[in-house]
Amino acid sequence: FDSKEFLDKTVGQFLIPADKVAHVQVGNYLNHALLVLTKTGYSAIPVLDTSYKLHGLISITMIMDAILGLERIEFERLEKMKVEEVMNKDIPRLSLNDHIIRGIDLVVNHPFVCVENEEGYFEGIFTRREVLKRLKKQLRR
Amino acid sequence: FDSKEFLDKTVGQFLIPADKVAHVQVGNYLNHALLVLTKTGYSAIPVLDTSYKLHGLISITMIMDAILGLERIEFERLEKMKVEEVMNKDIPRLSLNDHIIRGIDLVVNHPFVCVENEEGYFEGIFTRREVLKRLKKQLRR
Ligand SMILES: Nc1ncnc2c1ncn2[C@@H]1O[C@@H]2COP(=O)(O)O[C@H]3[C@@H](O)[C@H](n4cnc5c(N)ncnc54)O[C@@H]3COP(=O)(O)O[C@H]2[C@H]1O
Ligand SMILES: Nc1ncnc2c1ncn2[C@@H]1O[C@@H]2COP(=O)(O)O[C@H]3[C@@H](O)[C@H](n4cnc5c(N)ncnc54)O[C@@H]3COP(=O)(O)O[C@H]2[C@H]1O
Repeated sequence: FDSKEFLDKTVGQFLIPADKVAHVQVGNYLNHALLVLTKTGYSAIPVLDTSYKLHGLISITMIMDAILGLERIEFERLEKMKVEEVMNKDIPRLSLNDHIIRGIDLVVNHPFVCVENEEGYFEGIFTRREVLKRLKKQLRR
Repeated sequence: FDSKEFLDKTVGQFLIPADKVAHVQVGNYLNHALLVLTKTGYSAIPVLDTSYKLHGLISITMIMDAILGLERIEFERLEKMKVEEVMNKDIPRLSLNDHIIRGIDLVVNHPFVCVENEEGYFEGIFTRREVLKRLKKQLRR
């Protein structure tokens, strides 16, 4: 096993770039977010604003939780509530130049982590799959 | 890096046992599965039969896909369709004695893989988190 494959790499070298990442905007209604999540098949995606700054994550589970009433599923809320009322704002963030070990620490408990630049603009995501793909390659040597 | 931590281990040593894994049954209606998925917060869970044999996986995305009509979300289907009509039956499976590298190969593309015994009874799940937890520990040495 050549741990150099991991130990001298940065987060940026494992990045899924922003133009390949499905996202929604803070001002979108929940029905739009539910459609994007269902059609792309992703369980959670980043939430950006119109200037491409990162604000949080939204998942299909968060949306279902928000509309699940005591007696029935309150579907009319999908057209009344906005993404910013339901999203998770308390998320870990990475920078392109972070050492890879900081990324690996975070994906132990998060399926993916958003990467932003110093001004808070969204750069892309760091995913468990990219880490596991390289682990497999290394162990197979 | 001590790759022995990985190279001489079996899938069983990383297992989340069946009694800790949320699941639904093939005969449940979709509204029951949607409730279990939303309340546990898991994006996908195993589908078993009454004798605890593994039949497939069901996810919140599969359920939303099944009820998303052209004009509107057809919520009445949640009480009419069953889990077995919507679940994914074509899933990878592992055995307790499989070498860990076979588990790692599979979690590159699957967030978790179900483990079953020779007769097909469900034993538990092998997850990305368990692999990444140990990778982090090893790299930190
Ligand atoms: N369309 C697709 N094509 C190929 N494989 C697919 C796929 N959709 C899902 N997968 C596989 O399933 C894993 C879990 O997807 P999930 O949507 O739950 O969780 C995903 C999703 O929430 C987010 N994600 C990944 N790629 C994304 C993208 N391009 N845009 C937005 N979110 C993304 O990051 C999480 C972890 O991604 P990761 O790649 O490690 O792991 C992915 C990947 O291995
Ligand atoms: N209640 C909770 N407590 C602590 N952490 C939580 C959690 N729910 C989710 N997570 C974290 O989020 C990751 C993704 O969860 P997800 O539900 O999309 O995807 C999960 C879920 O579909 C399934 N899974 C994990 N544990 C399960 C369980 N006890 N019962 C049923 N399914 C489980 O395996 C996938 C991968 O799990 P993994 O542990 O690698 O990765 C989990 C874990 O790191």
